[in-house]
Amino acid sequence: MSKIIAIANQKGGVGKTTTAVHLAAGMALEGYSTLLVDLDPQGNATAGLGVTPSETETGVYDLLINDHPVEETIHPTNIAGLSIIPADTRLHGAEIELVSKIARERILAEALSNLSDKFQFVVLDTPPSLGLLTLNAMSAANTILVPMQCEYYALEGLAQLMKSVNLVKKHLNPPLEIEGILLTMYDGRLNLTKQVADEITGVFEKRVYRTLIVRNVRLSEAPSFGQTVYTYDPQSRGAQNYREFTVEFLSHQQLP
Amino acid sequence: MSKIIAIANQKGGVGKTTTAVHLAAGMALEGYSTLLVDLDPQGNATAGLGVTPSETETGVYDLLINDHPVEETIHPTNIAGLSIIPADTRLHGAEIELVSKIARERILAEALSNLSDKFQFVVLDTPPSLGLLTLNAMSAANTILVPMQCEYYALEGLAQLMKSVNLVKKHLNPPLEIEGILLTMYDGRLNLTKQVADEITGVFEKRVYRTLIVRNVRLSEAPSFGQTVYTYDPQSRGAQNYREFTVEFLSHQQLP
Ligand SMILES: Nc1ncnc2c1ncn2[C@@H]1O[C@H](COP(=O)(O)OP(=O)(O)OP(=O)(O)O)[C@@H](O)[C@H]1O
Ligand SMILES: Nc1ncnc2c1ncn2[C@@H]1O[C@H](COP(=O)(O)OP(=O)(O)OP(=O)(O)O)[C@@H](O)[C@H]1O
Ligand SMILES: [Mg+2]
Ligand SMILES: [Mg+2]
Repeated sequence: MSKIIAIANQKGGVGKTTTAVHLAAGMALEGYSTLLVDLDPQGNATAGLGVTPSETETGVYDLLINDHPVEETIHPTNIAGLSIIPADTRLHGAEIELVSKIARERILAEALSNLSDKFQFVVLDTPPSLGLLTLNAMSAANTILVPMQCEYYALEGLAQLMKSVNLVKKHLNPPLEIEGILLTMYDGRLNLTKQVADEITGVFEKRVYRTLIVRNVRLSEAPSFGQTVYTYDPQSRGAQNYREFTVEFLSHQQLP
Repeated sequence: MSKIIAIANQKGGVGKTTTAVHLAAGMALEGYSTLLVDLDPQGNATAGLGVTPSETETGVYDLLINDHPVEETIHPTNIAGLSIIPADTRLHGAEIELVSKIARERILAEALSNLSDKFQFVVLDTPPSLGLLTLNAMSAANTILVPMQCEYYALEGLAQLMKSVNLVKKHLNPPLEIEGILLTMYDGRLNLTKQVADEITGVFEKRVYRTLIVRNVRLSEAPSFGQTVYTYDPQSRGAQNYREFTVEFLSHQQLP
């Protein structure tokens, strides 16, 4: 059975996609066969890996709305060991289309249960909301990884996120656990960053990763070339941080 | 009749709330009576103005779902001339609850049509999505103001946003126009910022505001004190930039 990790935080712009892409690619580069599922209608993870939706035809929308077999929605990326189920703009209407479906929160969980064992990890990128696409991700996942910017508004949203996680755990997916909290766009020179980081560590303790992802412009340049930062600028702080994070993440897994 | 401006961009974390709060407060400080409507379930604009949802009882949720008269959902803020219809966590479920309502995209437009003429401006903050809360905002608005970060993923989303605006204009709100594009978190030292800014200006020309909002930590510190940056640090770059922007915005309005 693959391990399924949802990357979720309803606060916008905190580094969900950047983390999903670089964890998935990082694990593939370490030799673990990985699948990335892009549940965000913006399709940033799809574009960030250089995959063009029109080329692939089938994607997440077909999986959730058209009941397509999961194996038919999987496409290769230009990274060995990493495959993707891409997003496309049809997903913008998916939340409304899902509302009237039976067991609407568990459609993704059912679909991924048919996945062959060839993937050791499945990473789910989610949109900045607590709507049906994110609920589907939380219902299908074994764990939730929460990227957190050290800013006030991002901190405000954490309590609401945890409430949603507990609701999903109670009604839809009892084994669901928090994988960890990753501090992103960290700037140690700012008091605000340190204050918020201290507050988060005070509450989540060991579940906060030791690796910090610093603010590094290379991370925001790479997607415009359809590349990860590992290829775009391997020596950059961004590449080092995400390689380090991938190793720390894997150290917590029960690996074969 | 009040002028209604929706602050919208489905890309997360681009400065929608920061712009909504500082434009609304900026106009109130210039003597124009203003109402801020917080349509984002995260309730960041509400918290950023120091308003606690429990105190106010009624808010946006009551307006959209419980058909409360609009005048009963309006509450004062600690800024003279600025009132708010606050968000609360009940809004997280609102998108699903709205789906089955008659004329579900125009509920806000109907509700705001009963607003007394005492407000010259109404500013709508929206969540990072193109769902029913944002569609309600676009249907109720006279114009849409788009905060844009000069990053690749933010640029990717612009075409999708314009498609949605045109759909709303065609089916729900024909007089809808683009008020303007505000470049936020601008860092002139980065090539990426300049490249993306050039691309946006190439397409939108005069509709891009001359005022640039630079990255300034004071803007992200202020909301943790429930204050705008005008009160928190009046001499900061952030305060100067948003005062300048408010004046530029007002120069395009037909004022009495
Ligand atoms: N550590 C970092 N340093 C600098 N820029 C970063 C970093 N991480 C992400 N970015 C950039 O910041 C922006 C927001 O990141 P990203 O899109 O990954 O966040 P998100 O949470 O997925 O956003 P959304 O809520 O819209 O899905 C992007 O333009 C991205 O390239
Ligand atoms: N010019 C700026 N300089 C520095 N920080 C900023 C600036 N503008 C906004 N911020 C901070 O960046 C973060 C994102 O801004 P904000 O929350 O206003 O964006 P948003 O588009 O409303 O996000 P969401 O998509 O989650 O609604 C916040 O923590 C905010 O305090
Ligand atoms: Mg994203
Ligand atoms: Mg916001």
